[in-house]
Amino acid sequence: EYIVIKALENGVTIIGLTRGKDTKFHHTEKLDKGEVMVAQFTEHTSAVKIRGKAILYTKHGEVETGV
Amino acid sequence: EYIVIKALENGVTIIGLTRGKDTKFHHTEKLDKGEVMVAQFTEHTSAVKIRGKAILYTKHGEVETGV
Amino acid sequence: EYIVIKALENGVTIIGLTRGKDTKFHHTEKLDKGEVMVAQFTEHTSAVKIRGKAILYTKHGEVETGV
Amino acid sequence: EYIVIKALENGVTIIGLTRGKDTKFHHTEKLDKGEVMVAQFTEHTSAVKIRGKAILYTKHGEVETGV
Amino acid sequence: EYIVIKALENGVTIIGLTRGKDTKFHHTEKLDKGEVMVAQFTEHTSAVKIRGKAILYTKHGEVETGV
Amino acid sequence: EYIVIKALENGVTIIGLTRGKDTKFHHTEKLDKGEVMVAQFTEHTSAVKIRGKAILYTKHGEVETGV
Amino acid sequence: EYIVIKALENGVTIIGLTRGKDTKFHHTEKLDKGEVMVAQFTEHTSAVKIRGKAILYTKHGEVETGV
Amino acid sequence: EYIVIKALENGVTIIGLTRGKDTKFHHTEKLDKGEVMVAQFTEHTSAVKIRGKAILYTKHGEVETGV
Amino acid sequence: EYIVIKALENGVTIIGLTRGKDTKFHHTEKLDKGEVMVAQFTEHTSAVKIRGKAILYTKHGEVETGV
Amino acid sequence: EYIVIKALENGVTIIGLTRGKDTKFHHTEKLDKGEVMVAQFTEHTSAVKIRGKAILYTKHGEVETGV
Amino acid sequence: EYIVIKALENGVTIIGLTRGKDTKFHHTEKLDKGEVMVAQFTEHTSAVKIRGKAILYTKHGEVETGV
Ligand SMILES: N[C@@H](Cc1c[nH]c2ccccc12)C(=O)O
Ligand SMILES: N[C@@H](Cc1c[nH]c2ccccc12)C(=O)O
Ligand SMILES: N[C@@H](Cc1c[nH]c2ccccc12)C(=O)O
Ligand SMILES: N[C@@H](Cc1c[nH]c2ccccc12)C(=O)O
Ligand SMILES: N[C@@H](Cc1c[nH]c2ccccc12)C(=O)O
Ligand SMILES: N[C@@H](Cc1c[nH]c2ccccc12)C(=O)O
Ligand SMILES: N[C@@H](Cc1c[nH]c2ccccc12)C(=O)O
Ligand SMILES: N[C@@H](Cc1c[nH]c2ccccc12)C(=O)O
Ligand SMILES: N[C@@H](Cc1c[nH]c2ccccc12)C(=O)O
Ligand SMILES: N[C@@H](Cc1c[nH]c2ccccc12)C(=O)O
Ligand SMILES: N[C@@H](Cc1c[nH]c2ccccc12)C(=O)O
Repeated sequence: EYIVIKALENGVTIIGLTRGKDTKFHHTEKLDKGEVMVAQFTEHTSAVKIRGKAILYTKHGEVETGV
Repeated sequence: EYIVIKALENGVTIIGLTRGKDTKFHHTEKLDKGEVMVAQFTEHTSAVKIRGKAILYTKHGEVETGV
Repeated sequence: EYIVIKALENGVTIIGLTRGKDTKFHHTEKLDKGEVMVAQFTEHTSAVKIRGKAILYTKHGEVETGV
Repeated sequence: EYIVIKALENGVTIIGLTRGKDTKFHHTEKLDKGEVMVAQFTEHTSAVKIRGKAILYTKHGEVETGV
Repeated sequence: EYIVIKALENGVTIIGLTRGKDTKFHHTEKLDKGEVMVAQFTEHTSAVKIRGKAILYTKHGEVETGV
Repeated sequence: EYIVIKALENGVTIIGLTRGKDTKFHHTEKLDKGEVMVAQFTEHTSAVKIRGKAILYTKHGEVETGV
Repeated sequence: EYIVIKALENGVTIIGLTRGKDTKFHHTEKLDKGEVMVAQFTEHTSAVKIRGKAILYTKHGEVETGV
Repeated sequence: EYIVIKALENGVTIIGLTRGKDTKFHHTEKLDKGEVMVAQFTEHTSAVKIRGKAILYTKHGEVETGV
Repeated sequence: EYIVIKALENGVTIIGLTRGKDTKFHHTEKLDKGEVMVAQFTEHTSAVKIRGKAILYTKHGEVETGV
Repeated sequence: EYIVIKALENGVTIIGLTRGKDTKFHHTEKLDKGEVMVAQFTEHTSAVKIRGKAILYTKHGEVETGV
Repeated sequence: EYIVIKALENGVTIIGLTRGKDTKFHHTEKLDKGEVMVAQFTEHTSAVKIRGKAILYTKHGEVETGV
């Protein structure tokens, strides 16, 4: 399973939340306008948080973030 | 399996309920308007509760929460 | 497998029934109007009972409860 | 695999039949009008019997019971 | 895999045939009009026979029995 | 995998052929008009033969037998 | 995986070819007009040959044999 | 996985090629007009060659051979 | 997984490339016009090269080769 | 699972991010206009970042990057 | 999983990139106009790069390369 995020402005942040008992931020990836990240769920990442204006592509459809 | 939550107002809360004999709140993630969380079901999370105005995207379709 | 329940009034109850030889209520989650719960079937939960006015989203379609 | 039963009248009964050589009733769940039960097939339940007026949602479609 | 049988008259019988070298009737469940049975194939049941007026719902479609 | 046979006349026979090096008839089930049999392929049954007027429902569609 | 063969004339033959290094005929089943055989691929049968006028139903569609 | 070959003329040959480092012909099955062969890929057969006028049914559609 | 190749002219070659660190030609099968080969990917074949005028049938659609 | 990237200008970069606790850039592949890369998620790559004008093809649809 | 590449001009190159910590070119296959290669992802190949004018067929659709 993976999701796709396309930044529509600079400074979009994609935050990986830890899998397990605790839920912490283990990595924050910054995207500039037009940059795209494709990210899987993994042994270390069981949730993802997105801040800023972007388009998120998932199996449940497309979601505009930041609005 | 994952679900997608897009906050339509500030202070939307996404609560992870523990898997196992007991059902407790193990984590609460706060989202501000426009922020999006993509969250899996995991070894520690077998149910999720959502409070506040948001759109929830699941395999069973989209659900407006908070209304 | 998970189901989605959106409360249409206060005091909607979502009851988890135990898996195994016995069938008991092991947890009751109360939802207020607009709150949504997404719940999996698990090692401890093999049936769920819903009381009150809500919308239940399952792979077999949407069901209005409480009417 | 799970089925969904919505009671259309009080006193709808959902009976779990035992898995194995013998076929007995191991649990009867009573539903009042509007109440809904979502029930899996399990290690202990390999057949389910429904009495009274209800709607049964399965992968083979919707069935009105009690008529 | 499960099948669904809705009795259209009293005295509909659902017969479980044994899995294995021998094929015998191990259980007969009687349904009254309107009653519904949802039954899986199991370790002990590899064939099912239906007598009387009913509707049978399977993955291959709906079949009217008893006519 | 299972098939469904609905007898359109009395005396329809459903024959189970043995799995393995030899191919023999291990069981013959007689159906009267309107009776229905739902039968799986099993450890002991790898082929089925149908004689008489019936409708056979399989994943490859419906087949009228006996004509 | 199984195939379905409906004989359109008497004397249709369904031949099972052996699985393994050698390819021999291990069983021939004769069908009279209207009779139907449903046959799986098995540990002993990795190919099937059909002679005579019949309809063959497979996952790749229906094929008229013998013409 | 299996393929279906229907001979449109006499003398159609279906050749099984060996699985493994070497690629040799391990079996040739001759079909007369109207005869049909249904053949799996197996531990010994990883490729099949068809000569003569026939129709080949596969998951990628129907192919006329010999033209 | 298998692919289907139908030669549209004589001398079409289907080349099997070795699986593993090295990539060599381990087998070349020649097809004359109208001949068809159905070939799997295997323990020894992880890529296939086709030369000459033919039609290639794959899960991604049909491709005319040699043009 | 794989994604496909087609560069629409020179100097498009495809960055592989490491799987595991840490998230670092382990490889950057440069594409010139018209070049295409098809890349899997792997034991070492759990996220991919794309910079520059390109078209990204994923199971969630096509995404224009760099705009 | 496999991809299909059809060369539209001479000198199209299909490059296999190594699976693992390092990403190197382990094999380059040259295609002349009209030649087609069908290539899997394997233990040794986790990414593929294509240079020159060709059509690439993948599960995400067809992509023209080299333009
Ligand atoms: N640490 C949590 C992260 C998480 C996943 N899904 C969630 C839903 C709600 C809250 C937290 C989470 C877990 O692995 O389970
Ligand atoms: N602790 C419970 C949480 C839960 C999951 N699904 C539920 C449905 C109803 C009530 C509680 C639950 C469990 O893992 O089973
Ligand atoms: N304890 C029961 C709960 C149950 C699941 N499905 C049911 C259907 C009917 C009655 C009870 C049930 C079991 O695990 O099997
Ligand atoms: N005890 C039976 C219950 C059952 C399941 N499916 C059936 C069909 C017919 C009769 C009984 C049954 C079994 O596990 O097999
Ligand atoms: N005892 C038989 C029952 C059976 C299943 N499918 C059948 C088809 C035909 C005749 C008998 C059967 C078996 O397990 O195999
Ligand atoms: N004994 C045979 C029965 C059989 C299954 N499919 C067949 C097709 C043709 C002839 C016989 C068969 C076997 O298990 O393989
Ligand atoms: N004995 C052969 C039978 C066979 C299956 N598919 C074939 C295709 C062609 C020729 C022979 C066969 C095998 O198991 O492999
Ligand atoms: N012996 C070869 C046969 C083969 C299968 N697919 C092929 C494609 C091309 C050439 C040969 C083949 C193998 O098992 O791999
Ligand atoms: N020996 C290579 C063959 C190969 C498969 N797919 C490829 C793509 C590109 C280049 C070579 C290949 C391998 O098994 O991996
Ligand atoms: N090292 C991280 C990389 C990653 C994957 N998906 C992510 C989403 C957000 C942030 C980081 C990631 C991991 O394997 O889990
Ligand atoms: N060696 C890398 C190759 C690779 C696969 N997918 C990638 C995406 C981006 C960069 C490199 C790669 C790996 O196996 O993971």
